[in-house]
Amino acid sequence: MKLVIAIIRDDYSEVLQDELGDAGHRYTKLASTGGFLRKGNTTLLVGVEDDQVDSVLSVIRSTCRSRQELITPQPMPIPSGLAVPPIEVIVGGATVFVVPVDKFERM
Amino acid sequence: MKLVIAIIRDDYSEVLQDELGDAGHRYTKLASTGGFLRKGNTTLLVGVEDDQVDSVLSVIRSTCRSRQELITPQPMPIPSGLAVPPIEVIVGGATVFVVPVDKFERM
Amino acid sequence: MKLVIAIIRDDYSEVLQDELGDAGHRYTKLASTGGFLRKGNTTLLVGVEDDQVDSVLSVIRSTCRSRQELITPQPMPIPSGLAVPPIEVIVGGATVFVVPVDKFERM
Ligand SMILES: Nc1ncnc2c1ncn2[C@@H]1O[C@@H]2COP(=O)(O)O[C@H]3[C@@H](O)[C@H](n4cnc5c(N)ncnc54)O[C@@H]3COP(=O)(O)O[C@H]2[C@H]1O
Ligand SMILES: Nc1ncnc2c1ncn2[C@@H]1O[C@@H]2COP(=O)(O)O[C@H]3[C@@H](O)[C@H](n4cnc5c(N)ncnc54)O[C@@H]3COP(=O)(O)O[C@H]2[C@H]1O
Ligand SMILES: Nc1ncnc2c1ncn2[C@@H]1O[C@@H]2COP(=O)(O)O[C@H]3[C@@H](O)[C@H](n4cnc5c(N)ncnc54)O[C@@H]3COP(=O)(O)O[C@H]2[C@H]1O
Repeated sequence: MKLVIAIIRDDYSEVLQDELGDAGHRYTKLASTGGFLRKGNTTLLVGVEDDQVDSVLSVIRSTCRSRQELITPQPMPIPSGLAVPPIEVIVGGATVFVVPVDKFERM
Repeated sequence: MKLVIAIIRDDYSEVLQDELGDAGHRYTKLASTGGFLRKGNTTLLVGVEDDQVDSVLSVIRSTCRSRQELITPQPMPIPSGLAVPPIEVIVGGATVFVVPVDKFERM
Repeated sequence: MKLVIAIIRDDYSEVLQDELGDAGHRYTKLASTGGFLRKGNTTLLVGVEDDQVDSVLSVIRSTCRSRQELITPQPMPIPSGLAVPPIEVIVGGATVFVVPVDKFERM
């Protein structure tokens, strides 16, 4: 058993949940916030058998593509009149950690 | 040291927290949402010494019993006039992952 | 790769996030609640290379100092007229778990 912890952009959240459900994977959703952009995002906990980890990763990979965005990083308080040029970041689709599980129980 | 991650129904949340506290276990609560029913539930993080894991599991087991419920799964948008028969699921009391901890520190 | 899970008091949250960002560490923030005081606190997930764990821990250690506080523990419903003496607890700055990661992927 492994616990997949996937942090994804909010706008991928609905479609990823549907895809995971369709593939028969069970999961739990946590509301979270990104450190750099201080914007809301989504953290999913997906507990799966060892041989299902690759299936979960490929569902996430096909659903959450990274793309380039122009972003004004928060929370810089800016004196009015000064325009802060947005910076270009490649915002990923997903950041994924696979963590070992010593014991799993459904009660 | 292990980290017990327990996902429980909201209606078990208060009583489980009291029982864990009474048994001397420290924990942190996260608000979460179930993947299938899209209903709010509770995720508890309980960090314990290795020899206390069984105690935490038995507190959860005795507090969160599974039972059968008739449920209309969300979020199917339904054309009006069409009645969707509820389905019977055995909704568990708790889903529990025990994760190894390499290092623990209270600062 | 390790996942550092740090539970900190809300009043340390902003400064710790700034310090982690300045040190080049990426992280995700989860809103959480303490088990004993039933007060809001902050849980940070910080995924780092193995050789960066000590850097993250020293940033947390220098930002979140423990101190003594007089606290009236919640949620004891108290009959009016009865004054409950506050108790003195040493509320720590941070509770930190370092969890092993089998696989990490940015998609
Ligand atoms: N110091 C920095 N300098 C320049 N650009 C930076 C940066 N920190 C982040 N970015 C960029 O901003 C995007 C959003 O980061 P944020 O921290 O808000 O939101 C993050 C954070 O919530 C989470 N995350 C990423 N790496 C993490 C890690 N190692 N540990 C914990 N959470 C992580 O995943 C979200 C998306 O990350 P992603 O890498 O796809 O996308 C990141 C990255 O492209
Ligand atoms: N594909 C499916 N087909 C038919 N019935 C299904 C189903 N997925 C879930 N159910 C049923 O619905 C209940 C609620 O699931 P939900 O995903 O909303 O809420 C779940 C979810 O938040 C969490 N959970 C369960 N297994 C998980 C896993 N492997 N990984 C992460 N979270 C899990 O624990 C909650 C309670 O789970 P529990 O198993 O006791 O109870 C489940 C199960 O009896
Ligand atoms: N049974 C008890 N008897 C007497 N005093 C007690 C107590 N339980 C907690 N305290 C005191 O109250 C402070 C706040 O605990 P709380 O559970 O609200 O908030 C906790 C909880 O959210 C989290 N935490 C601590 N230990 C944990 C563990 N083993 N597993 C999961 N979360 C933990 O970190 C927060 C701060 O913990 P910290 O130890 O610095 O500070 C604790 C501790 O000094």
